[in-house]
Amino acid sequence: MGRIIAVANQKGGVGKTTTAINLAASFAAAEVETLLVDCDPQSNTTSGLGFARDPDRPNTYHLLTGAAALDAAIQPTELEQLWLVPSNRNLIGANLELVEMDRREYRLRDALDGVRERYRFVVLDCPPALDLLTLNALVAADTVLIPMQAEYFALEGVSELLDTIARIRESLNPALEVEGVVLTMYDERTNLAQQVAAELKNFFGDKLCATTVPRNIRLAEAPSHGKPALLYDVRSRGAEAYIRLAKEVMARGASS
Amino acid sequence: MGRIIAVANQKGGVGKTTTAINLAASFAAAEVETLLVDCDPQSNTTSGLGFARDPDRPNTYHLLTGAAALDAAIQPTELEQLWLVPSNRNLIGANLELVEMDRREYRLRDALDGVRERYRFVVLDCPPALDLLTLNALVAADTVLIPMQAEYFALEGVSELLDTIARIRESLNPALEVEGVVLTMYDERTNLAQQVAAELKNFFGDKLCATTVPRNIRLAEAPSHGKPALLYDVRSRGAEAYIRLAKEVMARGASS
Ligand SMILES: Nc1ncnc2c1ncn2[C@@H]1O[C@H](COP(=O)(O)OP(=O)(O)OP(=O)(O)O)[C@@H](O)[C@H]1O
Ligand SMILES: Nc1ncnc2c1ncn2[C@@H]1O[C@H](COP(=O)(O)OP(=O)(O)OP(=O)(O)O)[C@@H](O)[C@H]1O
Ligand SMILES: [Mg+2]
Ligand SMILES: [Mg+2]
Repeated sequence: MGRIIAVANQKGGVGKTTTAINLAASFAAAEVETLLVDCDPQSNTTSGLGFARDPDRPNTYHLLTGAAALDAAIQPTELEQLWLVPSNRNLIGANLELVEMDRREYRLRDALDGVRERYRFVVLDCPPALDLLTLNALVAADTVLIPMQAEYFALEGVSELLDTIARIRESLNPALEVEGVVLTMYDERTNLAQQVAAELKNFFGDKLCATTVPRNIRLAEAPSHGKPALLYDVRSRGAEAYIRLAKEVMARGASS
Repeated sequence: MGRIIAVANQKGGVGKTTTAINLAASFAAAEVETLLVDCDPQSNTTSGLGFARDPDRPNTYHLLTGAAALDAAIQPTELEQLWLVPSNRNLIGANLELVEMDRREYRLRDALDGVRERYRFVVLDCPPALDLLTLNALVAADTVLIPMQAEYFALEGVSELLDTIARIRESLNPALEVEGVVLTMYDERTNLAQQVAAELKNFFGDKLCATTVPRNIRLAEAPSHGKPALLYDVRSRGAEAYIRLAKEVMARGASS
């Protein structure tokens, strides 16, 4: 049985897209069938994998509004076992259009029905907001992976995200668990990073991933070539960190 | 006559809050009466200036819904000429509540009526979305300052932001201009940064600010002490960059 993992944090620029792309690519490189769904109207996951903007190609917006079935929206990528549901800026409209719709928080969950039989991992990239798109992802997901920068503003927003997750667990998705918190762009040389990491360790215990992702320019360069880091520069510290993170996430699942 | 500057970019984590706080503080340090308005439910501008969370204190949400007048919401800060309208997580509700309201895009503009006579600069910190909160800020503003990281995903989102600004200029706020684009967390040693900066220069011409803000750990540390960088470490490269940016913005206005 597959697992649906939402990559979410309303704080902007913490590495959600970079984590979604590179984690999914690392699963696929380990010969594990993986689906990546771009739930952000910015569609950085889509362009980060080299797909040009194309509003007519079926995308996440069409899934949510019921205008296309899942199979019509799934695209192959350069990695044999990695598949993508792209997004487009039309997804901005979904936040307003979904408000009036029936089962508005379950639209993604319903659209992904049966997907766990075909993919071992489904990774959902979320926008920087606790809006109806992120809500849909958290209702569809089994677990949520929280990328965090070890900085003050990022720390500030964690309690709000955890409140939201707790509220969703009470009503919309009782099975939702925290997959883990992963430190991104981590520079162990700064005091600030060490202090924040210590606070997170205190707060999250073993939910804080053992793998940390260092700041590594290769991770920022790879999307401009339309490739995950392991296809752009597999020996880079960034690519290696995400391969380790994928192993850690796969091992967590094995025991449950 | 004062000027209202919205600091906006839907891309997350590009330095909107860091720019809003430190630009406003630099204006105030130059003995210029300045008002800073936190339009983001994350309320990082509010906590970055040392204000604790307090849902009962009048804030931007109350301004937008008409529950409080501007004077009731304005708070003094550590800098004599810097004043703050704080925000709170209740502001998330405004995105839905404003939809049904009359003049929903003009709520902030109306609430700030007369503010240009009392403050030379009013700086609006926006959330990482092109939502009704950012829309309200762009309708209230005279100009928009766009913080940009010199990275691929940040470049991707610029055309969408410019489309939005053009649409607002056609209908809701014909006087809206681009104040400038300021490169943040800039590391001139990387090829990626140089390539993106060259593309931005091509695209924006003299709208690209001469001042760039380097990556500087002091800027990330300052908010955990509740202070702008110039009160935390005035000799730091980060504080100096924002003092230069304030001078550049003040000089631009002088000629108009
Ligand atoms: N470990 C890293 N090292 C260096 N650069 C990184 C790293 N992780 C992400 N980046 C870069 O930092 C920027 C922010 O990352 P990213 O866009 O993945 O964050 P995000 O949380 O998805 O942002 P948003 O909130 O806008 O969706 C991007 O330009 C990305 O290329
Ligand atoms: N020039 C800089 N040097 C080092 N760190 C910086 C710099 N500018 C911002 N930061 C840090 O980078 C992170 C992102 O900046 P900031 O929160 O200001 O961006 P933002 O655009 O307001 O994010 P959001 O989209 O969530 O509102 C913060 O932790 C901040 O402290
Ligand atoms: Mg993203
Ligand atoms: Mg901000």
